[in-house]
Amino acid sequence: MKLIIAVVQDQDVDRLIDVLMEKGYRATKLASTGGFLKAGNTTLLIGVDDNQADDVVDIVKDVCKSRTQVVAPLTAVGRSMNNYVPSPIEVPVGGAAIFVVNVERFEKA
Amino acid sequence: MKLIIAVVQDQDVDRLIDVLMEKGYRATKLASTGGFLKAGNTTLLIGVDDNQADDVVDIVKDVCKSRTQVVAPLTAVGRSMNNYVPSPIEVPVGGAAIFVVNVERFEKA
Amino acid sequence: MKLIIAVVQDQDVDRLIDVLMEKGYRATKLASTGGFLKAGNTTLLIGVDDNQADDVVDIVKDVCKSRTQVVAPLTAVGRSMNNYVPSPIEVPVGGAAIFVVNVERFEKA
Ligand SMILES: Nc1ncnc2c1ncn2[C@@H]1O[C@@H]2COP(=O)(O)O[C@H]3[C@@H](O)[C@H](n4cnc5c(N)ncnc54)O[C@@H]3COP(=O)(O)O[C@H]2[C@H]1O
Ligand SMILES: Nc1ncnc2c1ncn2[C@@H]1O[C@@H]2COP(=O)(O)O[C@H]3[C@@H](O)[C@H](n4cnc5c(N)ncnc54)O[C@@H]3COP(=O)(O)O[C@H]2[C@H]1O
Ligand SMILES: Nc1ncnc2c1ncn2[C@@H]1O[C@@H]2COP(=O)(O)O[C@H]3[C@@H](O)[C@H](n4cnc5c(N)ncnc54)O[C@@H]3COP(=O)(O)O[C@H]2[C@H]1O
Repeated sequence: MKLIIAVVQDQDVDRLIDVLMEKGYRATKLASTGGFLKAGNTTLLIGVDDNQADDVVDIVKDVCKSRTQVVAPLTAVGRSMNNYVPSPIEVPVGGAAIFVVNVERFEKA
Repeated sequence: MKLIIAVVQDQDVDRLIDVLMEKGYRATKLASTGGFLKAGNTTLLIGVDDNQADDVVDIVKDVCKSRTQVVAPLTAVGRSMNNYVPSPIEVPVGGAAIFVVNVERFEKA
Repeated sequence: MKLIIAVVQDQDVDRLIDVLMEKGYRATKLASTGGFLKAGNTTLLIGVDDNQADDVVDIVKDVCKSRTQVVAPLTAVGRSMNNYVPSPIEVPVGGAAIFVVNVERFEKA
């Protein structure tokens, strides 16, 4: 048995849990906060059989991979600046920190 | 030293902590959510000496064991249905997922 | 890789995270509750390279060490009791429980 402790971004959590549940994995969600940016994120506890750990790590990496998202910057409200339309910008999103820890004993009550 | 990580149902937590405290065990409580039912539950961290781990696992299993609870269904309010009284039903409650992890080093500040 | 799980008092958390971030360490914060006093405290997850674990444990012990704080008791409001001024009292604060756990595999997505 392994316990996977994954710190993921809030915007990826719902999709990640959906994929895990569909595949029959079990997970517990804890609200957390990043030490550096002080922004809310999520810590997942996922207990799996030894031979499932690699699959779950791949799922987390796939759903939560760092990527850039194109967002249209908030255009200035009001008088146009000579019809200036700001071009969309790319911002980094996603990312995850994944720890795999050995479980000496697992019990279901 | 072992760290016991137990995910338990909210209705069992107070009794479980009472029993653990009475026996002199130490515990920390974290609010959590089930991945599947999306309902609130509780994750407990219980750091114990190696030779106490089995005792604590037994306590968690005993207090949180899956069982059925007899509940009287909400009877329809208002006009009686020819004096029909629904018989009580059994619903499953309790349960716990218990992970025992090895602690390489423990310090108290 | 080691995962340090530290349960610390709320009044030490901000200073502790500042020191950890300044030194380039990574940390995730989880709100928690003490099992015995039922007071809010904080659980930190700090994933570090093997050779950094001792340094981080020292930082936590240094910032969170149990100490006494001198506080002036709330003086009675109103008519003075023959100019009686209660002398300050010492109350215990701080403290931390620090668990170092081995990480079999660490991945960044
Ligand atoms: N080894 C570890 N142990 C425990 N938790 C870990 C961890 N590595 C990552 N995390 C968690 O994952 C979040 C995202 O980390 P990431 O490395 O992608 O992205 C990080 C990283 O690129 C940067 N960062 C974090 N700490 C830093 C530091 N001390 N100095 C410079 N940059 C830092 O800021 C981003 C946001 O960090 P934040 O702390 O708000 O949020 C972090 C933290 O909650
Ligand atoms: N290996 C593990 N790793 C991490 N956390 C674990 C875990 N096993 C159990 N848990 C935690 O314990 C709660 C109760 O699990 P239990 O197995 O008794 O009861 C479970 C199980 O009977 C069922 N279930 C969970 N995941 C499922 C899935 N992917 N497919 C089908 N049934 C599932 O639904 C009940 C409620 O699940 P929920 O996720 O809401 O809540 C779970 C979850 O928070
Ligand atoms: N082995 C362990 N596993 C998991 N979490 C641990 C732990 N050891 C300490 N903690 C966490 O750290 C907090 C401070 O513990 P400390 O030992 O400094 O200070 C403790 C201790 O001096 C005393 N205490 C705790 N449990 C006791 C018990 N069963 N019987 C008598 N005294 C207890 O009360 C203080 C506050 O305890 P509280 O539970 O509210 O809060 C605890 C708990 O959240």
